Amino acid sequence: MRAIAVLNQKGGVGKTTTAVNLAAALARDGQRVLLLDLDPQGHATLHVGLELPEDALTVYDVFVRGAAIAETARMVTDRMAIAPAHIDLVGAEVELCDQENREHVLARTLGPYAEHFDYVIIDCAPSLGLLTINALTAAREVIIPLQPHFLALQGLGRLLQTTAGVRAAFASDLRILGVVMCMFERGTKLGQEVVRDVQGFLAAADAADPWYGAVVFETQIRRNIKLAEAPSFGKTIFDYAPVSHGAEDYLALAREIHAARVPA
Amino acid sequence: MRAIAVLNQKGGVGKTTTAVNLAAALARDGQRVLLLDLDPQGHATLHVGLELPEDALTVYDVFVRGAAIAETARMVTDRMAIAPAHIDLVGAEVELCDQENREHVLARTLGPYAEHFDYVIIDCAPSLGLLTINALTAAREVIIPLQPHFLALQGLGRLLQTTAGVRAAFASDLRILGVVMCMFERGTKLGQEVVRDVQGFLAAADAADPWYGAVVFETQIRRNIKLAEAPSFGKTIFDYAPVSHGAEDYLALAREIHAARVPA
Ligand SMILES: Nc1ncnc2c1ncn2[C@@H]1O[C@H](COP(=O)(O)OP(=O)(O)OP(=O)(O)O)[C@@H](O)[C@H]1O
Ligand SMILES: Nc1ncnc2c1ncn2[C@@H]1O[C@H](COP(=O)(O)OP(=O)(O)OP(=O)(O)O)[C@@H](O)[C@H]1O
Ligand SMILES: [Mg+2]
Ligand SMILES: [Mg+2]
Repeated sequence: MRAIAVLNQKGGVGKTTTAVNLAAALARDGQRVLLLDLDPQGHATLHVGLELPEDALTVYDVFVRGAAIAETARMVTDRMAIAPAHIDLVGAEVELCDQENREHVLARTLGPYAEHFDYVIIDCAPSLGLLTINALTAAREVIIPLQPHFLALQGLGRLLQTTAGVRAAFASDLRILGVVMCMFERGTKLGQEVVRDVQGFLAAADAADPWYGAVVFETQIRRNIKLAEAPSFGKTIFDYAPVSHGAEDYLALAREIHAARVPA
Repeated sequence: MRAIAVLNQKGGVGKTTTAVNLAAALARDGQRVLLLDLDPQGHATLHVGLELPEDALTVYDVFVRGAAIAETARMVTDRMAIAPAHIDLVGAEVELCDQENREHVLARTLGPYAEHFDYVIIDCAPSLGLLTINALTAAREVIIPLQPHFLALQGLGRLLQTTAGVRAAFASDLRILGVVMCMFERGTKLGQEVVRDVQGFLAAADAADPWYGAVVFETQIRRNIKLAEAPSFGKTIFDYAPVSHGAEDYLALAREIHAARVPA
């Protein structure tokens, strides 16, 4: 099982859109996928159109009451399940403060699922708090969605430092798989500049850095209004607009990521 | 002096772009404007190309050491000054925890400037923490930048509730001036739908709601790559691309907001 965290503390850069549609693309290609919504905003849960009854168990219960992931997970499409978020997650970081081993709650609950899923894709909140630390100790790989804009580029250094900090603190083999350009507008010089900047930065990594070997994915997710419309219908791009740039790009990304897997 | 907070806890929706270019547009029209960067990311400070010497005083010093705004403010263009942010602001919320009257630090320091400036425009961080509460007790008016997308619409209710909470808790006359559509793509049905949704929501307000009388501004800020390029040159849209949709739209917004001022 590959556990991949989709992470960038800068808001609105395409994390949820990438987590949901990458999970759906992998499932279309025959992989068994669990999408884990770790953002109190619950946008991945909304994106797939999941309406939860009041007493439904969510990721909040996993963190605060020790519920098993299986008790929260619901099938969304063939081979794709979601463990939904709930706004109460906002309080989980405070409630976890006194728990033993609070950084590894998620890692411990994912353990038993290694046989059931080929992929776990974790949609993270736009912050570097305890929930995100849990994602980084549970996942072995990180994908960084990046909007190819100057302001969005500024926080990348801090994000990479945080992953290095988690790797050192917990002696894990966490590694950055790559950066995926989202909302890409071909033909703008800003887009090309940002790609070159990031490629240069990644190429200069030391063997000890978690981003050693990380790449800017070949696949660029083009700006495409259908990707922004799909969540309002509670659908992935494959159910909403299967013949669109958005569907093409996320299918290509899934294949690029699946080909990049380290042989088990 | 009008003090206006530019606020939306959803990330990446156009807060900084609006705060900087609205401030610049008001200054072009002859107003004396202070731009206050209250976001630890310091994007407004970056956007105007301000490079601070190591020992420079910033908004952090205003919060944690009682420095006066005047000691931090630097002129950016004619009639426009900025009080810059610093990454240390990340820690200010914790450091303020034990201070008396910690929600009013900003309001107290702005008091003496009522004669010096016609406008104070506050760029807020994408969160609803203590720094943002300080913005809401210092400002009398709020502008909400909104990306006309389904996911961006979800948090609007919570944002409005937070302003109502601040108004009740501190018995202030804080009011929501309006919602400005950012990154607007004319001709998409999603854009039109979001405008209608928000207009309907605002029209249904009670007299006691802080958003009573709030509107969706006529001026829509169109998506325009020049607005995303300008910060990489450390310039406002007026210095970078004075003949562009971005410059046109922010000038129109400034005039709409200035016309909406309550007679002193
Ligand atoms: N390639 C794209 N083309 C057009 N719109 C997009 C694209 N990717 C994402 N969007 C839209 O842009 C907005 C931001 O994307 P998204 O919500 O996925 O970002 P995020 O990083 O998850 O945000 P947050 O930080 O709030 O969690 C959403 O409204 C989404 O529908
Ligand atoms: N009208 C527009 N057209 C094109 N790009 C835009 C527009 N407005 C903002 N942008 C770009 O979109 C990105 C997000 O905008 P901005 O940084 O102003 O949002 P924000 O709400 O301040 O983000 P944060 O929540 O991180 O503070 C930036 O890269 C900015 O340059
Ligand atoms: Mg998201
Ligand atoms: Mg900003």
